[in-house]
Amino acid sequence: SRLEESVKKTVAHNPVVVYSKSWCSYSSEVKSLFKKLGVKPLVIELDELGAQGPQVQKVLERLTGQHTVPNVFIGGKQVGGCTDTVKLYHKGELESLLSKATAK
Amino acid sequence: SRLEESVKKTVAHNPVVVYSKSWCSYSSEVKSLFKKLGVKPLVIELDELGAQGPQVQKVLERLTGQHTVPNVFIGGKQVGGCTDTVKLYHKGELESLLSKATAK
Ligand SMILES: N[C@@H](CCC(=O)N[C@@H](CS)C(=O)NCC(=O)O)C(=O)O
Ligand SMILES: N[C@@H](CCC(=O)N[C@@H](CS)C(=O)NCC(=O)O)C(=O)O
Ligand code: FES
Repeated sequence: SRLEESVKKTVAHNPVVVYSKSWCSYSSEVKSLFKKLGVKPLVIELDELGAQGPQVQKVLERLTGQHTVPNVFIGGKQVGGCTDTVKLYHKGELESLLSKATAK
Repeated sequence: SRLEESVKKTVAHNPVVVYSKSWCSYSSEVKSLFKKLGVKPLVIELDELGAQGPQVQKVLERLTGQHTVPNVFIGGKQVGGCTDTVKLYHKGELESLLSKATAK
């Protein structure tokens, strides 16, 4: 669908993308982790897209199998949610993923 | 209002009460902390109350100044949200609050 193409394009053309909900603390935690690492992700607040919000969430579920927020992409690849991103950080793997993605 | 009276009665008559939203990870974190401590709180899922959900949330905001979830009460006193409850736990203060409240 056209929406699916636009989501695919968004994650391909931006080094770090976070699909979020503005009032969700797990989404905020991921956004502040990137801020702490000096990274400015493209943040898309699904609850601020009006009728398209639930539709984009369905596309994300189709593309990634994940219907929850936050949904994080780095270098065009889906990383997962908040706990996944924080785990990568604690294992020291997040920073190398970020430098590869932002170096392109 | 009648709803305010019923919320006041609920927090007065139950040792531990958690106002939650079923899909919220911060609400789940607080519920699992209590489970780990062997405590069975009264859990009220605001998103499962239908039209009353937002009304109860407004009453909680009027009574406690907090409009967010989770909203935790122990021994009739408002403790706060997830971060507040977890902080009390790490300071070793949560367990004494719980034993006082559940001993009654
Ligand atoms: N472990 C996941 C949890 C994600 C999660 O459950 N997100 C919630 C909001 S905090 C959600 O999207 N809930 C909607 C739903 O369950 O339908 C993560 O760390 O991102
Ligand atoms: N620090 C608070 C954060 C609470 C919070 O922001 N909760 C969110 C859901 S995770 C909420 O209720 N958002 C609704 C809103 O902001 O209107 C806590 O630990 O409970
Ligand atoms: S909605 Fe509460 S942590 Fe996401």
